[in-house]
Amino acid sequence: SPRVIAVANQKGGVGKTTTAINLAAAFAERGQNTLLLDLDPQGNASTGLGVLPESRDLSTYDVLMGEAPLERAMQMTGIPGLWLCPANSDLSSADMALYSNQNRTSMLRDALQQPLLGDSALDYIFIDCPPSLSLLTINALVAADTVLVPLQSEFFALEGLSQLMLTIREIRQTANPDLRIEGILLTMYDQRNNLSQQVESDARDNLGALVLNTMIPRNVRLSEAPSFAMPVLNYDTASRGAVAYRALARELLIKHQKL
Amino acid sequence: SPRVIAVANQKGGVGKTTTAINLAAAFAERGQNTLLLDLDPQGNASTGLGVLPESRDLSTYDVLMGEAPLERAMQMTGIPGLWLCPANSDLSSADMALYSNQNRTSMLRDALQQPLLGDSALDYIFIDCPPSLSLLTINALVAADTVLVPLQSEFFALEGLSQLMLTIREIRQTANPDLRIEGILLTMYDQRNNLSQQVESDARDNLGALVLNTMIPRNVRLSEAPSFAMPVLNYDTASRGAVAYRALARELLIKHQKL
Ligand SMILES: Nc1ncnc2c1ncn2[C@@H]1O[C@H](COP(=O)(O)OP(=O)(O)OP(=O)(O)O)[C@@H](O)[C@H]1O
Ligand SMILES: Nc1ncnc2c1ncn2[C@@H]1O[C@H](COP(=O)(O)OP(=O)(O)OP(=O)(O)O)[C@@H](O)[C@H]1O
Ligand SMILES: [Mg+2]
Ligand SMILES: [Mg+2]
Repeated sequence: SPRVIAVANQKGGVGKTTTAINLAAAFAERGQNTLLLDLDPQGNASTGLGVLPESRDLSTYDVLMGEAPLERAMQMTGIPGLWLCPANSDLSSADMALYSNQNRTSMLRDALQQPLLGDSALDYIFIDCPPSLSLLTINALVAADTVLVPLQSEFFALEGLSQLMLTIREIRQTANPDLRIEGILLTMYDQRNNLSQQVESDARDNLGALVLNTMIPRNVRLSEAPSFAMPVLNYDTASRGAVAYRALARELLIKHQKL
Repeated sequence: SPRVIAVANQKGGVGKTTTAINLAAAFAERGQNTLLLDLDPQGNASTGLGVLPESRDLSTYDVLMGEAPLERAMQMTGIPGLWLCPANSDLSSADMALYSNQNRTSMLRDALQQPLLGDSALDYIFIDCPPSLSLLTINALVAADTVLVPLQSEFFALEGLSQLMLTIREIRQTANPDLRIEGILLTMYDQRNNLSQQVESDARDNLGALVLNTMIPRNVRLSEAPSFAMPVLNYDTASRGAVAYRALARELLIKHQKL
């Protein structure tokens, strides 16, 4: 069954969606059948892959609440080997809807147990999480095999990390004993900037080998690509952003012994 | 009684905390007695003003739940005329704790009814909101006179705006008929970058006079200041970030006929 990687950090604007879109696309490029599941009511990952709001009839909300099977909600993107389960604003009422449900933290895990994709099964599922530690993100952590944590190279970003690590440990002790950290990914890294270098050295000192070798540079092509409804790999294949996300895919696939 | 301004946008990382800290400091500099209320479980505004986690005994959580009066939880910052009501991670359980409460959307409004500050009453209260449309942000919108919306000059930022406007209209129709938009503030604006110019022209075309004249440029001094536990006005008074937030304070105080 597919490896499920949650892309999570409750700090806002750290590059979760940008990482989920471009890393999923880079995995697909390497021949891995990949699903991106948009778990954020903002629906940025869905928009960034060109799926308009009016074509999100079935969405992650329906899958989460057990009202539609995943294989009916997921749709093809323009990129071979990359599928999307889109999000819409229904998701913003999920927290309250789940609150009184007995299985409120494991609804997503149960829904992901049955991904059938005809004869070619999925290799990876990436989950783009919203900027909070609410029931949506908890569901992702319970469903996931590993968690990829984008860490913006800024002062406030380090502050939230310990809270996230505590939550991951709590989930491991209660609902998902196999949950592991895929890695901590430094994003929007600007080597001319002292703050970036300081955050990098703090992270590597405190978190050691959890910090991935690949760092994503600040690169305007990454923020332009979503307005053209495509990953940066397709928008500007030679950009520093595209090169970095391909290097990240390679680093992770080697770790998973797929390369 | 003080004017309450919520700084809100469910999109993450758009500059809510940076705006709340620096605008509140600029108001205090202009002689307005100002309170910054940190309503984000991340506690970034509290950290950015130098209030360490161990000195947040009484916090916004206690005030929100009606367990402590505001004037006991608020503390002085190093800046004359600027007070802080700090946040800690207790706030992350507020949503669930409030869920079954009859007055779950008006708890903050009730708590702000009694700000006594000895003989010098407060002129302004700024509320730094978390990146979601959860009960915490709803409480801020119900308690507020106006909402200041930081809008990052990026593609994904525009997408969330319509959802926020819908929520504000809903609150105005149900719980807070006097709620108005203070303004939409363009942040991290980079005039060399097409995307910034495009977001600005889209915003001014669609939102007209709601978009404030002052724009906040991308300026590294703004992101360095929190690591020195002070607003940029004190960290680097001549920086483009400091100049912009002082200009914003002036624009708003003129609008409020205080200048
Ligand atoms: N490496 C980068 N270089 C330049 N811009 C970037 C980079 N990564 C992300 N961005 C831009 O920064 C903004 C924030 O990124 P993104 O939306 O991916 O973060 P997020 O963590 O998903 O935000 P949220 O917390 O709202 O879900 C976006 O406008 C995005 O285009
Ligand atoms: N004008 C600016 N120029 C450069 N950096 C900025 C600017 N405004 C904010 N930043 C930096 O960008 C990051 C995001 O800003 P900030 O934390 O204020 O956003 P936020 O909306 O409060 O985030 P969250 O959604 O997590 O609450 C921070 O590291 C901050 O220091
Ligand atoms: Mg996102
Ligand atoms: Mg903030």
